Amino acid sequence: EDVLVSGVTLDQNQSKVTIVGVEDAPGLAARIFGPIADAGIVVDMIIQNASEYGHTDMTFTVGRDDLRRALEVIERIAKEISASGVRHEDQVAKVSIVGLGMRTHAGVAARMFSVLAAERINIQMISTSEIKVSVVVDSKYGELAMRTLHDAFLENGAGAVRA
Amino acid sequence: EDVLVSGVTLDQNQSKVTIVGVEDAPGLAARIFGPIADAGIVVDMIIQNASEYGHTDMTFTVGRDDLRRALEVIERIAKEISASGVRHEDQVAKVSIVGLGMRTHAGVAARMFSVLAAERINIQMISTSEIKVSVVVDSKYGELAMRTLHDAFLENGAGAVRA
Ligand SMILES: C[C@@H](O)[C@H](N)C(=O)O
Ligand SMILES: C[C@@H](O)[C@H](N)C(=O)O
Repeated sequence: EDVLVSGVTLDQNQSKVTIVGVEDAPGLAARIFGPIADAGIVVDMIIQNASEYGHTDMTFTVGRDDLRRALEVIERIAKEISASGVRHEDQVAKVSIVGLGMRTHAGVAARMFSVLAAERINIQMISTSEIKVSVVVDSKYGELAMRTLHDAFLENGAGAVRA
Repeated sequence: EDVLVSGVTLDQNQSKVTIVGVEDAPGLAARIFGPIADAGIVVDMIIQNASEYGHTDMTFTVGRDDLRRALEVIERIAKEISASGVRHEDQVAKVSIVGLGMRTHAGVAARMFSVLAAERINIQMISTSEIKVSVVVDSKYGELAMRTLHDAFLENGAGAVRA
């Protein structure tokens, strides 16, 4: 099945916040994002992976202008919920392959990851949807990541990638 | 800014596979998803959160019919890359809020998480995009999750949620 890759996007205006060691029990996600939403903070990605030992990390990204406020909210909540801690990164690059038919995107994802690996760019986070495969990388590699992915996926004219 | 929630979806036909303790260095994601793509396995979600100590977990979901083949591929790769191990769950429920303007989805996400918390449904994984906030929950709660989210977001006629 053909997947149509229509573009590669780069967002260099994001900060990353991770609440470490959140109890993996009903209600914790709500206690974190309720106050974030109430503060009017615009969240882009939210990523939580599955846990094994009863605790997990929750990461979200915000526009860099919202980082300070997000940290104020999150540091308070982290104490209230007895999380292990809070980490953040002032600037990260979110790079995405955008396309259609991405439900069969294993091939697109694999190729994206290979292109980045060839440039020795470390993938910090991965999140996917039917129309997008997104990774977060160190902001200093954002431009390089976008350019090499653009060359790999879109330089052959059609933008079509056989998945 | 108004967010338009257009629907709540439930996918009960997914299995979850987690490769635990993957070295967080360039090339590992490619080594995992290359073979998965080559095997023609259809992947839905891919989730990797940020790591702190040089290793991270990578989780993906596949249609339940692909689980056995996915595990064959992954168990071999996990050894090759010296991952700590592989976990899987035969059936999980992926529940999503689908809408437009979800870049301001902190409010939608917070409300979704609160609705699930009120039913004591544990959120195992979270992944978001501009058009979707998706969670993975225990498959036995899939129907309940969908119904309560549908009632919360769509029963007031408009389907419009002030974010
Ligand atoms: C970690 C957090 O997502 C928790 N499992 C909850 O349901 O709220
Ligand atoms: C863990 C994995 O994503 C690794 N960081 C890579 O870049 O391949």
